[in-house]
Amino acid sequence: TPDILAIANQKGGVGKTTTAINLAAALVEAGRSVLIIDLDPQGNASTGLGITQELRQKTTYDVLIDGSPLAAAIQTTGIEGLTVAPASRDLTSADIELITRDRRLTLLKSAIATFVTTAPPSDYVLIDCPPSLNLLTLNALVAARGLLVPLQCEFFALEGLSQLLMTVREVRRTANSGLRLTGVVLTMHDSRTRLTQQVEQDARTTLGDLVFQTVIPRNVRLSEAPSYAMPVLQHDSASKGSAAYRALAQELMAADRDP
Amino acid sequence: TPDILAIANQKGGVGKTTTAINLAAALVEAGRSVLIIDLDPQGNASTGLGITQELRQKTTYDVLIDGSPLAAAIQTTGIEGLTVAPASRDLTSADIELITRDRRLTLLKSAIATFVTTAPPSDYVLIDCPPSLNLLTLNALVAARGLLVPLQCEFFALEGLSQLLMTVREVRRTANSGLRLTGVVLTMHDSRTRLTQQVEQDARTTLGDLVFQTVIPRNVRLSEAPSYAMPVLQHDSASKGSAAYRALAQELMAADRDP
Ligand SMILES: Nc1ncnc2c1ncn2[C@@H]1O[C@H](COP(=O)(O)OP(=O)(O)OP(=O)(O)O)[C@@H](O)[C@H]1O
Ligand SMILES: Nc1ncnc2c1ncn2[C@@H]1O[C@H](COP(=O)(O)OP(=O)(O)OP(=O)(O)O)[C@@H](O)[C@H]1O
Ligand SMILES: [Mg+2]
Ligand SMILES: [Mg+2]
Repeated sequence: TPDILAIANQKGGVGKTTTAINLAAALVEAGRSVLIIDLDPQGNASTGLGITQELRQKTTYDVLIDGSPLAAAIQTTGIEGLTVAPASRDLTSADIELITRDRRLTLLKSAIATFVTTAPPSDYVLIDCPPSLNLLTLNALVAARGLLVPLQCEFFALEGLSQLLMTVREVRRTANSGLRLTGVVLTMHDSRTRLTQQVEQDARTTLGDLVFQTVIPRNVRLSEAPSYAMPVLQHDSASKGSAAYRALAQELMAADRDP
Repeated sequence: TPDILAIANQKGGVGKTTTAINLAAALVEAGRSVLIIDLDPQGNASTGLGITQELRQKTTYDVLIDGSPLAAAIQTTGIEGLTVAPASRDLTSADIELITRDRRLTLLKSAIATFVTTAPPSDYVLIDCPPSLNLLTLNALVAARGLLVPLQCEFFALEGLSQLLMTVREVRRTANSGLRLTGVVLTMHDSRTRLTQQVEQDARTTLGDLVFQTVIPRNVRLSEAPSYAMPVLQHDSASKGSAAYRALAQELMAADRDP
C-alpha cells in the first residue's frame, strides 16, 4: 500500500503546496510513482501542475461530498508517474457541508482505501492541505500514515506548531493510531538572516531529529515554476530549489527504509 | 463611528497580519486611534504586539461564542492610541461551534455596535482575518465598511482573488450592503524579479485604481519586528518597511477624506 503523507501547517504561505509539487517531482525522478491529492479550495497544487479550473472534471470536492470514486478524479500531469486529484473552489464550504455527516472524518480515508483495491497504487500519496485545522486537514490527518510539516524560517512560524502537534496527538488518540510525524522541513531558509538562524536553532533544539537535515533555501526559481505550470525540477533543473527537493526526497526514502 | 476595515485574503502568508500591525502603528503615529481585532486562531497580531497567550484574559473567542462584551477583551499595547482585542486558539473550532447559531454572521457586527455606544470609539478598527473564507472572515466582512486585501507579488496570489471578490459581492448582497473594497495593497514587492513585475502589471490592469499606489517592499525588518513584539515603526523607524506603511496610511486617510 502507498505511503500516505499529509503536508499540513495551519500557518499560511509556509511552502505546503511548493513542497507537495516539488517533493513529488523529485520522488518521481527517483523512480517512484506519486499521487497528489489537492484538498485546498485555492487549488494551487492543481494549477501549479497545469490543471486549470476549466480542465477539472471530478475534483476532491466530489470525492468527499458526493462520494465519487477517487479514481474518477485522478488526472495525469505532463510528468510520467505523477498524477493529481485536483481541488475545487467548492471545498470552501466543505466544513459547513460535512459537519452533520456521520463519518465526516473518514471520508478521504475510505476513498483512498477503495482506490488502492481497484487500481495499481502509487508508491506515495501526498495530500496538500489548506492553511487551517478544519475538516479538510483533519480528513488528511486521518487518512495519512505520516505528517510532513513545512516550517517557514520566520518568527510567526513556531507559534502555531504546538497547536498542530496537539491536533496530531488528538487524531492519533481518536481516529488514526498509526499517524506519526514524518518530519519538519525548514523552508524559505536564508542563512544570511538572523531570523533564519534563530528559527533553525529553536526548531532543532525543540524537535531534534524530527527536523530534516535538508533545508529548502529561499530560491526565486521555486516561486517562478508554477507560472510555467511545472515543478522546479522541470523549470530549472540546476537551481538550488531543485537540488534541495532532490535531497529531501532522498532523505524521505531513506527514512522509509529504516523507520 | 469608526472606519471598520477587514484585512482579508484566504491565500496564506500574504502579509495580512503584518499589514494590520504596521498600518495601525502608522495611523497612530499620524494622530489617529486604532483598535485591532484579531480573529485568527494563530493570534499572530496579538503576539506581534506583545500580548502572549498568558496575557490574554478575554479574547475574540469569548466575544463571538459567549457574547462577552468587546470592551472586556480590549487591551492596551505599549503604543499610545493602539489597542488590541486578542485572539484565542479556541477560534479554531469557531466554525463548528457557530454553525447552528441563528445570527452567526452578525455576531462581530453586534459586538462592535454595542462597544461604540459604551466607549469612546477609535478612529479605525482593523480586523485581522485567518487565511480562509470561513465564518470568522465572513463575520469580519459583515461587520466592516471596507476590505483591505494584501496581495503578495507571487504567482499563486492572483488565483484566489476572484473567489474573494465574489464572496464580497455575496456579503454585500445578503448581509452588508455598505461593504466596499477599500483597496488592494501589493506586498513583498521586489522590483528586481520578473514575477513581481508581472503580478503588479496584472493587478493594476485588472483592478486599476483599486490597487494602492503604495507598494510594500520585501524588507527583513518587517519580518524581524514581531520577534521584538513591536511594529516595524518602533523596531526600525528608518527602514523601507516603516516608510511604506507610513505612505499606505497617508493614502488610506486621503481616500477617506474624499471617498
Ligand atoms: N523556498 C522558496 N523560495 C522562494 N519562494 C518560495 C519558496 N517556497 C515557497 N515559495 C513561494 O512562497 C509562496 C508561498 O508558498 P506556498 O503557496 O507553497 O505556501 P502554502 O503553505 O502552500 O500556502 P497556503 O497556506 O496559502 O496554502 C508561493 O508564492 C511560493 O511560490
Ligand atoms: N513586506 C515584507 N517583507 C518581508 N517579510 C514580510 C513582509 N510582509 C510579511 N512578511 C513576513 O512574511 C510572513 C507572512 O506574513 P504574515 O504572517 O503577515 O501573513 P498573513 O497573511 O497574515 O499569514 P496567515 O495567512 O498565516 O495569516 C511573516 O513571517 C512576515 O513576517
Ligand atoms: Mg498551499
Ligand atoms: Mg496572519
